[in-house]
Amino acid sequence: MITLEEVTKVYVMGDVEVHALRGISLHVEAGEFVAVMGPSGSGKSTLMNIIGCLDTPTSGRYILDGHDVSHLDEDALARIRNKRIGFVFQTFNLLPRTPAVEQVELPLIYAGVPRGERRRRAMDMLARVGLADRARHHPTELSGGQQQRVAIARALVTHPAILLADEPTGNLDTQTGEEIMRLFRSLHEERGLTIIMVTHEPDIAAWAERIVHIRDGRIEREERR
Amino acid sequence: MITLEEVTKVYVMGDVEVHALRGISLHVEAGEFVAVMGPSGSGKSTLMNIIGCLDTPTSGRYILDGHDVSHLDEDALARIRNKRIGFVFQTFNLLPRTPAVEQVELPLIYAGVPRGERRRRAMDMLARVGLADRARHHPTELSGGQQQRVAIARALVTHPAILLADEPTGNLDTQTGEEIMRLFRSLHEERGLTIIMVTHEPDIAAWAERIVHIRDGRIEREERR
Ligand SMILES: Nc1ncnc2c1ncn2[C@@H]1O[C@H](COP(=O)(O)OP(=O)(O)OP(=O)(O)O)[C@@H](O)[C@H]1O
Ligand SMILES: Nc1ncnc2c1ncn2[C@@H]1O[C@H](COP(=O)(O)OP(=O)(O)OP(=O)(O)O)[C@@H](O)[C@H]1O
Ligand SMILES: [Mg+2]
Ligand SMILES: [Mg+2]
Repeated sequence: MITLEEVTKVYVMGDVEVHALRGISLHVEAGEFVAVMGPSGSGKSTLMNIIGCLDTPTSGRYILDGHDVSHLDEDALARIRNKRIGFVFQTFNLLPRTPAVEQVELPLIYAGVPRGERRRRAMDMLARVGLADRARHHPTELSGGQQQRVAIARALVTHPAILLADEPTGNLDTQTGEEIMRLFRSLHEERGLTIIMVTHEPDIAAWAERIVHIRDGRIEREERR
Repeated sequence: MITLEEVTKVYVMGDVEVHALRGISLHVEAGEFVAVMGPSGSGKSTLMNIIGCLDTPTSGRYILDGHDVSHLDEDALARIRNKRIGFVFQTFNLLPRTPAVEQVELPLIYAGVPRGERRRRAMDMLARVGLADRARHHPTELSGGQQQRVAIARALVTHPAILLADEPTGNLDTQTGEEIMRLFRSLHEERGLTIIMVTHEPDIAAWAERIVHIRDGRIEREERR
């Protein structure tokens, strides 16, 4: 399903080059649940952005469902993202003056889902992350962990084939974090959802079947559970 | 140094009231290192905003260094903040198109520190959080944990009397998180820095001398170490 071959990513800032990814080769089967761990600045979010079709590699190949997507243009990447991928961003990326339920409806609008069903599905997913009573709140009226859970609900509402979650429990207490992991696990088991999740917490990584350790833009080692 | 007496905070949204704090009484001595833990949405950031003079209670009193600050206006609160308090926000609150070193210099500009000394102190604090080589990067050119560390450096650069840190390691791997905690501990021991830190990670809370557990806007229990 997901194959990266010697993927690199170089950021050029004037006369300075930042080598964020230095040759990543990775294969993730459909239906796998993979955790990604590594030091701050080691390239995890950069890797997630490439897998999620939000960015393209500097060199190397990315084959998604049998198609080479390494050099697609913005529109083609956007279409793949909207149909196949749900992304929970490390910094949430919610719309500033929009109620929680409308944040979660947004991907359904892009998918052409009718209004009544959109509202029903958005409210259902908000309930599943424990925020049924926060549907009308704007981001500034939500706690950090509540904003994070709105971002999670938004990523899941289209029933994507692949969930990419970048530190999804970074702002959640242990118990709420476990509720989210139980939600991920159940979607994984019920629907065969492929999950790639960045986390720095070993207790959260323990929910995955496989852990990929990143250091300095490379895969350092892997663990299978 | 910090005394809260029956502090409440009520948010009114049309005909709905959200009781974020339901009567908090808390005393923190100068030089104490306190951790605050509790479920998502339980009132931790609201409590921190009141202690940090970013917000005022709905009822109850807040006495800071012997002065009742519960009902000060914006300007008076801002003066206290700038002189006494360093705040690490749960969502960083960095300026969008500003290099890291200038983000850290900003509180020194308000404090009237001359240009050469500002640059030196900002670079020194960036080095202490491991980001000397990221000084020219803007927030979008930094990883999540690097943005978090810029926010930490900015909070510490004025040598505040009180550090308020809201989930300061939420985006940091275990090792980088420990480096930050060692920095906090050394400033606590060298300078008598008073620290109040929200965290959901027990390993991070273990660095404090005292843990306050919040639930539903109230203090549920405390632990001393
Ligand atoms: N401006 C606001 N208007 C209405 N409700 C608000 C507002 N700000 C916060 N709230 C609500 O107040 C409660 C407490 O919020 P707070 O941010 O203090 O929680 P928290 O303990 O920091 O949570 P987290 O661990 O998720 O960061 C939450 O339920 C939140 O929805
Ligand atoms: N647009 C950019 N321009 C220049 N450098 C960048 C840019 N984006 C990221 N970087 C650098 O690339 C490296 C990898 O960043 P990335 O966000 O992938 O790290 P990360 O592993 O997600 O870190 P964290 O755990 O702190 O979130 C970092 O050192 C960062 O400074
Ligand atoms: Mg990251
Ligand atoms: Mg909070």
